[in-house]
Amino acid sequence: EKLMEDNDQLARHNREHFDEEKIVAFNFMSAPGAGKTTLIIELIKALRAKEKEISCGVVEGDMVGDLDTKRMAEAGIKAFQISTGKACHLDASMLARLLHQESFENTDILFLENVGNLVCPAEFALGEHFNVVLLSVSEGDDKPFKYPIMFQKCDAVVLTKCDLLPHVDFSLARAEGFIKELNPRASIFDISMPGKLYDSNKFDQLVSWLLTSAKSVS
Amino acid sequence: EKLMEDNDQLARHNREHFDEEKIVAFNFMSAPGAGKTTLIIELIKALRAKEKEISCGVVEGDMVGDLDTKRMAEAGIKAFQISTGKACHLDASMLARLLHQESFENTDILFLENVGNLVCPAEFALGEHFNVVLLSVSEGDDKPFKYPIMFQKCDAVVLTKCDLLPHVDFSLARAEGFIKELNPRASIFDISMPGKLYDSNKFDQLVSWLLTSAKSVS
Ligand SMILES: Nc1nc2c(ncn2[C@@H]2O[C@H](COP(=O)(O)OP(=O)(O)OP(=O)(O)O)[C@@H](O)[C@H]2O)c(=O)[nH]1
Ligand SMILES: Nc1nc2c(ncn2[C@@H]2O[C@H](COP(=O)(O)OP(=O)(O)OP(=O)(O)O)[C@@H](O)[C@H]2O)c(=O)[nH]1
Ligand SMILES: [Mg+2]
Ligand SMILES: [Mg+2]
Ligand SMILES: [Zn+2]
Ligand SMILES: [Zn+2]
Repeated sequence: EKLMEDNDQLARHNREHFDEEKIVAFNFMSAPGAGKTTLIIELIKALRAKEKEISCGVVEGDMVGDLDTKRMAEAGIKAFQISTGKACHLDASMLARLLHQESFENTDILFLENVGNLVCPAEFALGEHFNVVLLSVSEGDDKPFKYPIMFQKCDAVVLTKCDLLPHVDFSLARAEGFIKELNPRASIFDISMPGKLYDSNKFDQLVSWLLTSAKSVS
Repeated sequence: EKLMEDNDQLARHNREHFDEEKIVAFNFMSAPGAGKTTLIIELIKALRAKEKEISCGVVEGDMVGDLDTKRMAEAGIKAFQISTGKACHLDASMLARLLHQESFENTDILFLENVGNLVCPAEFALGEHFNVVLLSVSEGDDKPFKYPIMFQKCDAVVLTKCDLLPHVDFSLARAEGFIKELNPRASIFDISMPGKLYDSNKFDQLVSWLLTSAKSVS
């Protein structure tokens, strides 16, 4: 379809921008409310603590309002808002327009928070280097099977809100089984936000994965 | 757009079918994993206990597989599977095809479980009498604001998994405030599945709402 061809062309254009400016872009996708905004804020805090020189930026994709951009500002993080209107996903043209309007000089890692939707966003490349999918344990362990496209195309799956495991009937083994069947190369992290009751070293492993992935792009 | 006109025409056609056969149809929509399947099973159990003569049917809309239809069968409920393929929503033509193939004779209440997606399903009328939107408290209290279309068009909003309230930062008042701004006439129910720690009379109120709504269609 012509629409997808145009999108792929613009995605390649965005990637050229990123590579010229030495920016590594991560596309964060999930169903609504899986915890993208919360996780990106915590990751940037951890990255800043680990590597003083690193500079992180955020692009927020939402259909209505700028609630997530405001949450970023409250956490001391500058975020650029893209209003996607009727589209339930970010696409390459929206990002291209922003990249031409704003300056992302000195940004090392750019987090692209996509619209909360477990289907459409997977079909629109943005020019990102890595795709990260979040699945919260409160959604159910069958989602990778029921909504496969997103999980097939990603580099990492983050199982979020694991502090809720005692209160839901989510099996980490079943979810990971579905993910490995679809995408054996994806890294899988089961985490909870710092401060919640859950083994925190997995969060640190995710931070390391992010840094290693970013450094692998040169 | 011609697509939507065709859909609306078929939706009217489906409604004629429903009205001829005295079937009342409820369209259940939500983000993935908000608890549609779990709730429909519990509602049918409660309806059967309350009114012996009532006959309930289920149509399951999914992109991949028939996991929810199998869960219905395990609960002793006959469900018809519609595989929506690449479409992340049920539409009127899919339902029309099913209504012409299968017999829904003697069905009083038909539950249409839509594909898990907080955007597209709201735009495709199916011929249903009532729209019900589920929002689980683990998704966040800002969702009605961020994904308004679905909440604007519905007859009832069910806030699910309220047993998780002590473990998430969800404000019932904030969520209800957003819903009332968008849709003052929607009934709002905060519930948890039977057996979970939460005030159970709201679940009973939802069962009554369902019966009263069904009886109001004559
Ligand atoms: N218990 C628990 N709740 C969490 C955790 N992470 C996020 N949440 C809650 O999950 C809800 C949704 O989080 P968000 O960060 O807004 O999710 P999102 O994916 O950005 O949502 P959208 O952008 O609207 O799609 C909020 O109420 C968060 O407080 C966690 O680790 N544990
Ligand atoms: N704690 C708790 N968990 C619940 C409740 N209701 C449902 N769940 C869990 O939520 C998860 C998702 O439930 P489902 O019924 O599969 O959700 P769904 O909306 O049908 O999901 P899709 O059809 O895939 O969109 C499952 O793990 C359920 O066990 C509840 O009241 N409390
Ligand atoms: Mg967000
Ligand atoms: Mg379901
Ligand atoms: Zn879309
Ligand atoms: Zn759709």
